[in-house]
Amino acid sequence: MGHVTAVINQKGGVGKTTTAVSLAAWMAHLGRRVLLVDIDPQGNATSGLGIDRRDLPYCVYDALIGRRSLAEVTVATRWERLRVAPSTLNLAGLEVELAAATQDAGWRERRLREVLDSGRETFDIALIDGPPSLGLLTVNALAASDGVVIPVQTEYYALEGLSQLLNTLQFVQRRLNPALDLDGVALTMHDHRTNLARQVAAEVRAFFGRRAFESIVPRNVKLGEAPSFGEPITTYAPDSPGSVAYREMARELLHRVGLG
Amino acid sequence: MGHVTAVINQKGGVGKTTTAVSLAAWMAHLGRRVLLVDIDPQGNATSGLGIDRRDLPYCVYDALIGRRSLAEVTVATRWERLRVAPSTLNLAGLEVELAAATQDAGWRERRLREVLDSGRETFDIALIDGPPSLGLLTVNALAASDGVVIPVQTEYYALEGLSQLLNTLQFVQRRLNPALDLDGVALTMHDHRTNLARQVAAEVRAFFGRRAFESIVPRNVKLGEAPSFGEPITTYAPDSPGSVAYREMARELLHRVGLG
Ligand SMILES: Nc1ncnc2c1ncn2[C@@H]1O[C@H](COP(=O)(O)OP(=O)(O)OP(=O)(O)O)[C@@H](O)[C@H]1O
Ligand SMILES: Nc1ncnc2c1ncn2[C@@H]1O[C@H](COP(=O)(O)OP(=O)(O)OP(=O)(O)O)[C@@H](O)[C@H]1O
Ligand SMILES: [Mg+2]
Ligand SMILES: [Mg+2]
Repeated sequence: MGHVTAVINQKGGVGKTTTAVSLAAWMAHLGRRVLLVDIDPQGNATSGLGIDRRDLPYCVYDALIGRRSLAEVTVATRWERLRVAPSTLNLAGLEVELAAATQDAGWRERRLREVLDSGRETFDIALIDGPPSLGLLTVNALAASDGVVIPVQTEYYALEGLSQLLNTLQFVQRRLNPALDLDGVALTMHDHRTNLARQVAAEVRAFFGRRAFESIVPRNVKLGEAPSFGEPITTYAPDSPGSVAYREMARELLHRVGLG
Repeated sequence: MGHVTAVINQKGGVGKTTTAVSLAAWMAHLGRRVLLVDIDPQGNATSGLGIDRRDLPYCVYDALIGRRSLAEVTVATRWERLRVAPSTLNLAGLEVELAAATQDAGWRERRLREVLDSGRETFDIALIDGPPSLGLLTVNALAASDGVVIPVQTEYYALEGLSQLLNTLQFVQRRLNPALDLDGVALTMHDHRTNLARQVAAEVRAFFGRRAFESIVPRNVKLGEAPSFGEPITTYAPDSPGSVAYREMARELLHRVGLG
């Protein structure tokens, strides 16, 4: 049975996609069967792995509305053991489309859980890349997951949004998914030269303790360049500081979820 | 009649809030009566100006559901001529709450327009800070505005999202607000030392031409520090490179909308 981890934070631009894609690529490189699930209508994780959304016959949306199975929407990438359930724009309409559903409470929120549960034996770990919101798509990701990774950019506004995020996690744990755990907090885009970054990092560590990953991801232009070539950092610049930080974080995450 | 500009981009973390708050503060400093409208449930623009959301009796949400007027929800700041229509968390529920409305098509999308039209003579320019999505709140902002400012971080993913944003603008111009114009494209968090940033900036300028502001906002830690003190850059670090860039952009924007 594969482990499912959601990479979530409603604050925009904190490194959710970069973290999901980099961890997925490193875990595949380290020998695990990895599924990356892109439920952000922007589709950055999909294009970040070189997949052209216009070429796709199906995507996650088709599985969420029950028209296709997980196996039918999943595509291979150029990297061994790394597969993607890609996103397209029609995901953006899901929230309003499902709002009218007359099924019982919780039906809408469990669409992704049903999709992923049908294929749990096909992967060792699945990572879900979420949109910058706390709407239905994010709640679906949380209801479908065993654990959550929260990327936090070491900036003030990213810190401010954490309490809202933790409230949402508790809501999902109470109502939809009691087993949901915090797999880790990832400090991202860290510029060790600024007081602001060091202060925010210290506050996050003080609050989350050992749940914060040891590995801190530095600001590193290679991480920004990689997606423009449709490659993860593992092949674009494998020895760059950003890549090495994500390799260490991937090892920590695998260890925490019992795949180490 | 005041001019209304929406600061919009569904890509997360591109500098929407920093741009809205900095331009608003500079335009007030330059003698205009400015209203900052925060329709992002995260409420970063509200806290970035030192307003504690817990102290607020009313907010934009109350005006959007018709319970309070714009005048009742608007609060003064410590800075002359700068007023805010603040956001709180209950904005997050608006999309689903209004989804059930039985009024005719376009009613849901024009809530903010009706609110702002009722107070147009009380400001020279209003800036709307939007959330990182293309949902109902963002469509409301576009339907209520005379123009749009699009902040674009000089990074690859920010470039990728532009076509989706432009499609949404055209949809709103056709169906809800034919007068909606592009007031400007703001290049933000620009690190002139990296090829990536220079390439993205060149592509944005090639595509948008003179609609891109001359002034480019450099990456400047002072802009990240200011909100942690609840101050705009105009008082936190008025002579910093980030502040000066936003002062020049404010002048350009005022000129473009006929308030120069
Ligand atoms: N450590 C890093 N160093 C430099 N650039 C980075 C780093 N991590 C991410 N980036 C860049 O910063 C931007 C924001 O990151 P990313 O898109 O992964 O965030 P996100 O949280 O997924 O955003 P959204 O909220 O839009 O989904 C991207 O352009 C990305 O390439
Ligand atoms: N020019 C700059 N230099 C350095 N830091 C900046 C700059 N502009 C913005 N920031 C910081 O980058 C982060 C993202 O900016 P901001 O929150 O304004 O983006 P946003 O588009 O409003 O995000 P969201 O999509 O979550 O609404 C913030 O922590 C902000 O303080
Ligand atoms: Mg993302
Ligand atoms: Mg913002």
